[in-house]
Amino acid sequence: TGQAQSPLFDDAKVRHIIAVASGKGGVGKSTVTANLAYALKNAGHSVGIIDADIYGFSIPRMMGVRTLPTVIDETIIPAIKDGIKIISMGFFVEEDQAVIWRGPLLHKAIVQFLTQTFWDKLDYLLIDLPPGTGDVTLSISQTVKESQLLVVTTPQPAASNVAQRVGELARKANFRILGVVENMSYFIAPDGSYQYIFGSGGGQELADKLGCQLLCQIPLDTSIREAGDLGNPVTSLKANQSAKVF
Amino acid sequence: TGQAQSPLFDDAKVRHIIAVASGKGGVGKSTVTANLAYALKNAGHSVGIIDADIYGFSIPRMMGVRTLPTVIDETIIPAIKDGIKIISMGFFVEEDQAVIWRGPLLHKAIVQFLTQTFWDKLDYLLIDLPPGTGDVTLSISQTVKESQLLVVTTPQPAASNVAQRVGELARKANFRILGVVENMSYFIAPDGSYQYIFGSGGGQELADKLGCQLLCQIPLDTSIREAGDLGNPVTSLKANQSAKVF
Ligand SMILES: Nc1ncnc2c1ncn2[C@@H]1O[C@H](COP(=O)(O)OP(=O)(O)O)[C@@H](O)[C@H]1O
Ligand SMILES: Nc1ncnc2c1ncn2[C@@H]1O[C@H](COP(=O)(O)OP(=O)(O)O)[C@@H](O)[C@H]1O
Repeated sequence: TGQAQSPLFDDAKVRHIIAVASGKGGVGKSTVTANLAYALKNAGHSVGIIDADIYGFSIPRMMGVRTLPTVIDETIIPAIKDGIKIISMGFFVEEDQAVIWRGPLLHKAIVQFLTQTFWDKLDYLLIDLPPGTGDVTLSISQTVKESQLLVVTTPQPAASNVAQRVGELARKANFRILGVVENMSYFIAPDGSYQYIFGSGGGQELADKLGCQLLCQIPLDTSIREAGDLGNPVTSLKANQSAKVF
Repeated sequence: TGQAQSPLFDDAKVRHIIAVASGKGGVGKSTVTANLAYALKNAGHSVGIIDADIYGFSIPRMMGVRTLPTVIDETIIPAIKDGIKIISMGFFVEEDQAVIWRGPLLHKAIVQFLTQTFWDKLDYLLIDLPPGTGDVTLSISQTVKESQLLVVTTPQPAASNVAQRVGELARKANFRILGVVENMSYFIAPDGSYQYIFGSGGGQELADKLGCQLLCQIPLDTSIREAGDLGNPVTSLKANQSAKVF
């Protein structure tokens, strides 16, 4: 296809690119991306986010972004929230509109996000990938020369079965696997007991299959969900216990 | 496209067709489909399941199906578990293989499942749709004349925002909306207190937006997850508390 001619992302000014992936939807991939962005910002780094989850974009809502990006000629200036630069499909369609794009259009939209957005100098650019290993992820890997991959999973052993698919993708796309984050690992009940509602071991199993580390286990915590619904990820509320995990 | 010529599903021998949809992945759509199948069987009905979630098939594992379907000439004889007939993409690809099919191939595969499988007489045929409103769902609506739609959601208000998309789909596809099932509605802690980890109200909000009933609220319950992992949905273990909800 003509994709070999499509422009490459100029990553000269971006120190680290981290793509955040998951095998299935609903495991907390966007929640981890939003909280990681704040954790990196709180540590003094400059951070950008590309919400590439075209069909299920949720970063604008989770980050509580009220300003829109501006477009000057062919250049997109990202929206900014608490100093974090953000670009998302969600800025260009209504939340309740279905996005039904086919392959070539998707590829073009992603390449535009990557090559026509003006990020300036960034320490970290986080890319919230769609769940699974579809064609958007392939387009990104063709446009971005060097990227690291963070894989989010839940504790169910079945969820870790998607490991081979994500691992296969990383090899094909020359992503370096940074590690695995296990989310919803346990719920601390009012009596202090740990409830393993979604089981346990899936994160470690996935890390073993992918030959990388299990970086952390994030509890199932009502305040994480509440913060996401309000558009203020929990790490932006520094004192929170779960924020320390991020 | 030539799809107008594609064969229609002969539903003369099937009394009710129920398509099970969700806006996002990970809300429990396949868990609800598998448990509903057992609940209908336990009530004395003959039941079939089509796992049309091509990219994220999980019905064979959740139902613990060990036998494969057989293909005689052009006819597919479904696999059977506890008297429930089942057909799935999962029977034709390895669980760790990525399925990357584009539009026309997907449409053809779905039409084959619908028109070339020998179901014989069925009281209920359940179709586990892919999450969201993509092209597989559109292909099914073009092939099946009359179907009812069951929408699965979780309590977060944001999850109910996908309502318009599913509602739009139902109108376009002349599905009759049967109702909404809210899953993971509350967790009963060891001290008996109700924990609303994923919030509350999303199910009712979605039912109101779609102009239908909130049929039931299913608790977040470790035994539901364990049963799914073991391939024996909780309703097949009749005595279980959560099974009564189904
Ligand atoms: N650790 C957690 N504790 C509680 N709720 C969580 C947690 N992680 C995610 N959630 C909630 O689960 C839902 C799905 O998370 P999301 O990040 O949208 O998943 P994904 O991006 O994988 O589809 C959201 O409502 C979110 O607030
Ligand atoms: N009510 C529930 N309580 C506990 N775990 C659940 C419940 N519903 C679903 N699960 C678990 O959540 C995970 C996702 O469910 P699944 O049915 O695969 O979702 P979907 O089909 O929407 O992607 C599975 O591991 C399943 O066992």
